[in-house]
Amino acid sequence: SRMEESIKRTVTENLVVVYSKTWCSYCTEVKTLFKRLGVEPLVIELDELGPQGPQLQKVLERLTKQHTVPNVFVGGKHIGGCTDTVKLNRKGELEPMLAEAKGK
Amino acid sequence: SRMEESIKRTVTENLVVVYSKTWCSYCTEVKTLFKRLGVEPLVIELDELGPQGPQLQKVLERLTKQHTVPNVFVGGKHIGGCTDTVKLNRKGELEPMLAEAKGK
Ligand SMILES: N[C@@H](CCC(=O)N[C@@H](CS)C(=O)NCC(=O)O)C(=O)O
Ligand SMILES: N[C@@H](CCC(=O)N[C@@H](CS)C(=O)NCC(=O)O)C(=O)O
Ligand code: FES
Repeated sequence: SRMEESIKRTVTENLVVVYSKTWCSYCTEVKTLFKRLGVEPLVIELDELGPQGPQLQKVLERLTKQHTVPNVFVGGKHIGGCTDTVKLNRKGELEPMLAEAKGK
Repeated sequence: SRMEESIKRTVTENLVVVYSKTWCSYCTEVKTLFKRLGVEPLVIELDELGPQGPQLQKVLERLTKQHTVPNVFVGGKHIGGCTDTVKLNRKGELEPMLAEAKGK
């Protein structure tokens, strides 16, 4: 579908992409984490897209099996939500992932 | 106002009250925390009350200066949101507060 293609293009053309909602503290946490690591994520606020928001959230669910926000991609790879991202960082695996994706 | 009186009654008649939204992970965290401490909070899901939800959230803001969820009360006392509650627990101050309120 067109939205699916648009998501795939977005996540491959941007180092970090976070599908988010403006009021959500878990989304805030994940955006802050990336900024602290020196990376400016591309943030797509699903609640600011009118009726397109829920549509996008549905397509994301089809693509990632995840229906929640934040929905996080690094180097085109789906890494999960807030807890997954924080875990990856605590294990020391997030920064190497970012460095490798940057290098490409 | 009637809603203000209803909130005051609710928070004084229940050991722990959490004003919450069903989809919110910060609210889930706080509910889980109290259950782990052996306390069953009274949970009011603001997104399940139709038009009353936003009204209640406004009155809570007037009463507590807090417009966000979760909005947490222990022993009738406003303690704050998720971060405040977690902090209080880490400092070892939450359980004494619960014990004292239970005693009353
Ligand atoms: N463990 C997940 C929790 C994700 C989650 O439950 N997200 C909530 C918001 S905090 C959500 O998307 N709720 C449904 C919605 O807002 O559409 C994570 O760490 O990201
Ligand atoms: N630091 C606060 C953050 C509270 C917060 O930003 N809550 C969000 C949801 S996670 C909120 O209420 N947003 C506005 C709304 O949903 O009406 C806490 O720990 O509770
Ligand atoms: S909406 Fe509260 S943490 Fe996401």
